[in-house]
Amino acid sequence: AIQCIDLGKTYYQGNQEIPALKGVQLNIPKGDFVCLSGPSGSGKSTLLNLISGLDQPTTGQVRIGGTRLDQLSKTQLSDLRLHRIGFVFQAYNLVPVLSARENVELIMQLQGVPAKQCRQQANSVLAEVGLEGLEQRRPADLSGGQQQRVAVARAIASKPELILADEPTANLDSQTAESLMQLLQSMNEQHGMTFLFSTHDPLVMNYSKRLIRLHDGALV
Amino acid sequence: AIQCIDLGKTYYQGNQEIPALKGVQLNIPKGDFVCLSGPSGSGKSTLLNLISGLDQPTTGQVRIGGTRLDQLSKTQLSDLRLHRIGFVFQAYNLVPVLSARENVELIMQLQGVPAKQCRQQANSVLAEVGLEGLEQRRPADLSGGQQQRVAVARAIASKPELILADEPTANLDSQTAESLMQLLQSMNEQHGMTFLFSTHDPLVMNYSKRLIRLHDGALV
Ligand SMILES: Nc1ncnc2c1ncn2[C@@H]1O[C@H](COP(=O)(O)OP(=O)(O)OP(=O)(O)O)[C@@H](O)[C@H]1O
Ligand SMILES: Nc1ncnc2c1ncn2[C@@H]1O[C@H](COP(=O)(O)OP(=O)(O)OP(=O)(O)O)[C@@H](O)[C@H]1O
Ligand SMILES: [Mg+2]
Ligand SMILES: [Mg+2]
Repeated sequence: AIQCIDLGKTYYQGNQEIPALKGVQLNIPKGDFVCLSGPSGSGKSTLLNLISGLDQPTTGQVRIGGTRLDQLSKTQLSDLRLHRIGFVFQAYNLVPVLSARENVELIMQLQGVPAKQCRQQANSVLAEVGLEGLEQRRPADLSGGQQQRVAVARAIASKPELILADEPTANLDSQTAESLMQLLQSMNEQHGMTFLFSTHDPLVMNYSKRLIRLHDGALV
Repeated sequence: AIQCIDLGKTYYQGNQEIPALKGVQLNIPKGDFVCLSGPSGSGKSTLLNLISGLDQPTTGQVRIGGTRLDQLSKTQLSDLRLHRIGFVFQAYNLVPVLSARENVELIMQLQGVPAKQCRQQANSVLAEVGLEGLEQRRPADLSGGQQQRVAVARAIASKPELILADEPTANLDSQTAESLMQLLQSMNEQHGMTFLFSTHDPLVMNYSKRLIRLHDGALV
C-alpha cells in the first residue's frame, strides 16, 4: 500500500524555484491497478521517483506498507527498492554492456536468487513480453519498443509487491501494448501485485481500476 | 523527394542473420506528409536510418532529390545530413552537457549561421514547441516529453527540406502532441518541407496525407 501525505517537490535552477509537485494526497491500497495521467511536465515522473524513494520530497512524506521512507536508513531504503519495488523508467535505463537476459537477471542476482532460477525466470518473462529469441541481444541492437519491454521484464521478473511504471507503452504499437497490459493485469489478479502507471496511452487507462490526474504538479 | 529502390537491411548477430528490411519500394514526393506505422520491431527506425544515410543498406539504394546516397563521399553525405535533412531520434540523442537552446543551436552553428540569428531562431522554435522558459535547462532537468520536444525543435530549427521523425510524440499527452502536429503541418504547408514520421500514435496518423505500413520488414 502506498500513502502520500501532503507530498511536495521543488527543484532549484540557479535562483529559480520550480514547484514540480504540490501537496499531493494519495492512497493506493495493496493490489490496486492505478493510472496516473496528465500533460507533459505535470509531475508524473517526479511523483513516481518520490514514491520509489529514488528521490526525496521537499515537503510531506511517503509511506510504503505503513513505513515512512524518510525514516529508513540508506541501506534499508535500497533494500526496499531491491526486494519490494519494481521500477520501469521512462528512459529504460538498461545496462548497455549486458544482454537483454542479463539486464533482467541482474535484480534477481542481487536478491540472491540461485543462478539457474534467475536464468529460467528471465527467459520466461522475456518470452511473456514477446521477446523470445532476443535474449542475447544488447540494448543497442534492439528496437525502441523491444528495449522498453526489456525494461518492463526486468521490473516484473522477481514479482515484487509494487510495480511503478513510467509510461511503459510509449514506444509500443497498440497490439504489443495490449498484450503487455493483459500480462500485467494477470499478474495483478494472480499475485496481488500493486501497479501504479504513469501514462499518456488511453489503452493503459482502459485497463486501470482507477485514474488519477495531475496538472501543474497538483492532483485534479 | 525520397526514393527507395528494392531497399534491404540485414543485421548480423554472431552467425545469425536478421532481415530487418526486405525489398522496400518507396516514393515520397517533395512536400509530402507521410506516416510510417507498424508493430514494434517491424523495421521503422531501420528504414529512417537508411533514408537519412545514418546507416547503409545491405541491398538496394536510397535517392534523395535524385542523388544516390551510396555514390556520395563521406563528406558529401554528412553535408547532405547537415543542410538538407532534420532527424528526430527515437531516443532523442540530446547532448547532456548542453542546454536545451544550445542543443537546438548546435546544427545551425555547424551550418555557419551567425550567432545572434542562431539564438533567436532557437528561442523562437523552443517557444513554438511549448518550451518557453526552459531554454537554459539541461536535458537531465527536463521531463521526458520536454526532452522529446527539444529533439524535435533541433530538427526543425533550420527549416531543412526533409524531416525524418522517429516516433516524435511517444512521450507526449494528446494535447501537447496535437499542438506539435499542427506546428509541423503548418511548416509543411508554408515552407514545403517534406515530412516522414514513424509512429504508433493514431493522432499523428490522422494528420498525415498518406499512411505506409511495415510488417516484419516489408511494406504491406
Ligand atoms: N543493431 C542491430 N542488430 C541486430 N538486430 C537489430 C539491430 N537493430 C535493430 N535490429 C532488429 O531489427 C528489427 C527492426 O528494428 P527497428 O528498430 O527498425 O524496429 P522498429 O519498427 O523501429 O521498432 P519500434 O517500434 O520498437 O521502435 C528488430 O527486430 C530489431 O530487433
Ligand atoms: N532535475 C530537474 N530540475 C529542474 N526541473 C525539473 C527537474 N526534473 C523535472 N523538472 C521539471 O519538473 C516538472 C515535472 O517534471 P516530470 O518529469 O515529473 O513531468 P512528467 O509529468 O513526467 O512529464 P512527461 O509526461 O513529459 O514525462 C517539469 O516542468 C520539469 O521541467
Ligand atoms: Mg515523465
Ligand atoms: Mg523504432
